[in-house]
Amino acid sequence: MIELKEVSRVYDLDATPVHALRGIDLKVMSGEYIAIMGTSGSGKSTLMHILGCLDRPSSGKYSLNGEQVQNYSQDELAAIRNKTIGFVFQQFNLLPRMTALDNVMLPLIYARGSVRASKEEQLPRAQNALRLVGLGDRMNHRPNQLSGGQQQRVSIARALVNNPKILLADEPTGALDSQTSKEIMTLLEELFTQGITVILVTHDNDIASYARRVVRLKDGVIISDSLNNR
Amino acid sequence: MIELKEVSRVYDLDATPVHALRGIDLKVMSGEYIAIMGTSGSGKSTLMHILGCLDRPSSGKYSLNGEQVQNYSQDELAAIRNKTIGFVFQQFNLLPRMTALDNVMLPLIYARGSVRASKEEQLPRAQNALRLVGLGDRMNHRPNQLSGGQQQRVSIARALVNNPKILLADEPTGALDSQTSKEIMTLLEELFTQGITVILVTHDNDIASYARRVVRLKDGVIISDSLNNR
Ligand SMILES: Nc1ncnc2c1ncn2[C@@H]1O[C@H](COP(=O)(O)OP(=O)(O)OP(=O)(O)O)[C@@H](O)[C@H]1O
Ligand SMILES: Nc1ncnc2c1ncn2[C@@H]1O[C@H](COP(=O)(O)OP(=O)(O)OP(=O)(O)O)[C@@H](O)[C@H]1O
Ligand SMILES: [Mg+2]
Ligand SMILES: [Mg+2]
Repeated sequence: MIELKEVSRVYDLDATPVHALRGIDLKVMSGEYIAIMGTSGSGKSTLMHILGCLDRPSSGKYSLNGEQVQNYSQDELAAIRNKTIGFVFQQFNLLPRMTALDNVMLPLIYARGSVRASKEEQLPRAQNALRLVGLGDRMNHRPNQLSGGQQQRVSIARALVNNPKILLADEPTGALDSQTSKEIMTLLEELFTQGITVILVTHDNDIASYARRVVRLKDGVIISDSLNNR
Repeated sequence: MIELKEVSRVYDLDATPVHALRGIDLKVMSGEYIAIMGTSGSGKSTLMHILGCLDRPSSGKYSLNGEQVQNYSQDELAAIRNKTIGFVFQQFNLLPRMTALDNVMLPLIYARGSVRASKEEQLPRAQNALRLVGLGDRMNHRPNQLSGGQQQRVSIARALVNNPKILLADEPTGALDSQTSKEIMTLLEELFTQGITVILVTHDNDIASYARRVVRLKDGVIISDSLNNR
């Protein structure tokens, strides 16, 4: 359902281009659970942004559920994202002037078509998502009134609220203590059991061990891709 | 050299006040190496901001090198910070429109008195700090042209550039893979050997094991404070 073929991404920065991804081949079946690992700067977030239709490759092909999306317009990509993909950003990307609840409501408000929840359904859905990540008592706090790990969890709740078929999570437990991390990983395991495709970036081996397959990046290249011996 | 007595911090948020810290007693001698741990939302960053003179307690006393700073003005606190303290923020707090190098130059430009480096010294110092954290080839990138772990390392370089006597690091390896984490922890170990007081927040037991003493927070209270059996 996800296939990257010879995908490269070059950032053109003044004189020195940065080859963030080089000739990536990656196939992901529906319902898989994959951990992406690699050193700082190896290209993990760049890969996640392309997978999440937030960025286009410089070259190569991206086939998502049968559609060749590498040349889609911004609007076409936005439609796919809203309908199919939940994205947890490495740096959360919360809107600073809105409360946790408002931030989680946004994807519900923007949804179109069959994914869209009715007006009466939207608020309870957002509230439930926040309770699921342990923030039932923080709904009216704005991001700067939340701890780092609480902001991260708002970002996770927001990614789940449209019931996406693909969850892309860039270091979803980076700011969490081990107890709270376990709660989040139990939630992701539950989603995986329901058939959702889960792709997460982590630098933590304990977190990676929850996945069924591990892909390792180094300098923009996949250096290994194998099943997790759990 | 650092002494908190009965320090509390309450955030007044509409109806429900949040008691982020409650009656904290903490003594830190010059040259100690301490890890602060605890669950998400337990008060670690709040404690670090008070220690770093970025915030005042709601009640209680803070004695820093013999001065009672809990009632100092913003300017007086800023002067202490610039002269004595290096702070690595949990969310980096880099200025988005400046390059990595400009960000690291800022504390050098703002330094006053004996800490201040001469104009010719400032640029090489900033460049060295960036090389120390492995970013010699990323000096002219702006934050959104850097990976998460690279931004974190710019924040670390910036905290070190005025040769502070106290380094406060709020999850300094949260966005780093294990290899890069080791490099940063080796750097912190080196600073500790030079006599700098190091206080770091981490939720990672491997990182905490580098410290000589571990303080654990839960719901704004210190629940344990003991030497690390290394
Ligand atoms: N400005 C604020 N207004 C209201 N509540 C706040 C504010 N800042 C923090 N809080 C609350 O205070 C508590 C402690 O926050 P703090 O950032 O110190 O936690 P932490 O231990 O650093 O957590 P984490 O590990 O997630 O970073 C949290 O429950 C948070 O919601
Ligand atoms: N907009 C940009 N312009 C130039 N270079 C960029 C840009 N964005 C990222 N880079 C560079 O591309 C490389 C890959 O970045 P990416 O964010 O994908 O790394 P990462 O594997 O997610 O790292 P981390 O583990 O630190 O988050 C890095 O070396 C980074 O400096
Ligand atoms: Mg990244
Ligand atoms: Mg914190």
